[in-house]
Amino acid sequence: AAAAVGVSKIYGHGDTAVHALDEIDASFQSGRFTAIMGPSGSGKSTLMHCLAGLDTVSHGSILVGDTDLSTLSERELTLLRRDRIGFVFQSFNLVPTLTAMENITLPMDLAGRTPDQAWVDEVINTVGLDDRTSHRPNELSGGQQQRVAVSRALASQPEIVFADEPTGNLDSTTGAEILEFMRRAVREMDQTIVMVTHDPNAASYADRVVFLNDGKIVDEMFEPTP
Amino acid sequence: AAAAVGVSKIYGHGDTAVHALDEIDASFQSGRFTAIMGPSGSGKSTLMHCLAGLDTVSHGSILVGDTDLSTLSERELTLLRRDRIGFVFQSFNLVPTLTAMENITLPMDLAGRTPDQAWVDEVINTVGLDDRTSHRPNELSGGQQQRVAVSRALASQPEIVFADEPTGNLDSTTGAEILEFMRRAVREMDQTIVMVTHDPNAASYADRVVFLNDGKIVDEMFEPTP
Ligand SMILES: Nc1ncnc2c1ncn2[C@@H]1O[C@H](COP(=O)(O)OP(=O)(O)OP(=O)(O)O)[C@@H](O)[C@H]1O
Ligand SMILES: Nc1ncnc2c1ncn2[C@@H]1O[C@H](COP(=O)(O)OP(=O)(O)OP(=O)(O)O)[C@@H](O)[C@H]1O
Ligand SMILES: [Mg+2]
Ligand SMILES: [Mg+2]
Repeated sequence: AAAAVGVSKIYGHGDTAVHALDEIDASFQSGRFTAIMGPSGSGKSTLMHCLAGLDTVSHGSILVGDTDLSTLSERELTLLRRDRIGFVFQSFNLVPTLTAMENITLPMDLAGRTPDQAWVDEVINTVGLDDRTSHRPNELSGGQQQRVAVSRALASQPEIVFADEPTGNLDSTTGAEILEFMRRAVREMDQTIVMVTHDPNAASYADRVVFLNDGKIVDEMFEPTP
Repeated sequence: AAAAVGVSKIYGHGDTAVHALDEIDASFQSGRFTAIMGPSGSGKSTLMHCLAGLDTVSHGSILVGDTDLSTLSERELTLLRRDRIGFVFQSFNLVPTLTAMENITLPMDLAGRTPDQAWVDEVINTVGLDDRTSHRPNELSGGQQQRVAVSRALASQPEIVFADEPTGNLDSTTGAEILEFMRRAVREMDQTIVMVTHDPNAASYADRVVFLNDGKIVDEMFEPTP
């Protein structure tokens, strides 16, 4: 579903250059749940942002489906992100003036698509936000905001969901419900999910775990157990 | 060091009123490391913000040391927060235009106090930010931003540190280093720390754990083990 081919991402120049990504080759299979783990600062969010076309690479290529992102215009890239990709940001990135429900359906509203309301309601119910949908982000707890961000990415059933630490602000019960829901979406609806996590228990829900360190892939594991 | 006496915090009115805190009695002993746990939405951040004078209560009193916060003017409250309290926010709240180092020393700079540079350097070294101090927040990873927020609260050695989920964005190794450092500050320097966490392993570093549910204290545990 997505791949990084010889990808490097370098900030700055000369002695102070930061190699956030260092010649990464990584592929993420359709209909699979892949986890990405690694120390803080190892390049996980950078990799996710490059894969989703939110950031450019310094070297190498990014493929989403058969599309090489470097062949797209700004406009085409915006459409790809809106129509084919769901992204759960590490810092949520909710629209402060919209309610939880409006935030959740925003990508579809922008695309002029009608939400599958039954599915949207199932997502909201599963993450436990039923009685919070008309609240705005500043009236929600940190974990509730995170659940709005997760719901937004899942509600439109995009080709691929990138989730950057989707359970970091959640108690274990709520987190488990979301992880279980994501795994069901992968198994039963062929959803493709790529999830960054620091939590080995969260990674155990995935089919495969890729390990990053200092901008490089250093290991991978299939059928992980916590 | 701090206490909530008969504290309620109610948002809205009538049928749609949200009792974020419901007649809470809680005290947090000086020189101790207390953890607060509970489900997402149970009132942990609300309790912390009320204890630190960042938010008002609907009923009851908040005491910091011997000071009843309701007796303070806006000006006195601002000074108390600046001089006696350190706060690690769940959403970090860093100043985007300042570097990591400037963010870390900001409370002391505002107070016109000279930082204990050896201590500040020890904090920065322990959390692993040595080579990131001149970067601004948008040039830092999520976990690095969290570590700047943690450092800011610890650097001024305030009377009491409130930390709202300080390790949520960190890998287990980095998180353990910060928790160990906090425990050392409590043991060796009599620092008072109140920490919200979803992670039972993080809570195990504390001397006592208080459990919240639906805005009430429902349980507590001394000398927790994970
Ligand atoms: N302005 C507001 N209006 C209405 N409800 C609010 C408002 N602010 C907070 N709440 C509600 O108060 C409750 C407690 O919120 P709080 O942020 O204290 O939870 P928390 O325990 O910190 O959760 P988390 O673990 O998700 O961070 C939540 O259900 C939240 O939706
Ligand atoms: N604009 C920038 N300029 C310089 N360095 C940067 C910039 N943006 C990111 N970095 C650095 O790139 C590295 C990788 O960042 P990234 O956000 O991908 O890490 P991460 O693995 O997601 O970490 P975390 O687990 O803490 O979220 C970090 O060391 C960060 O400081
Ligand atoms: Mg990150
Ligand atoms: Mg909270």
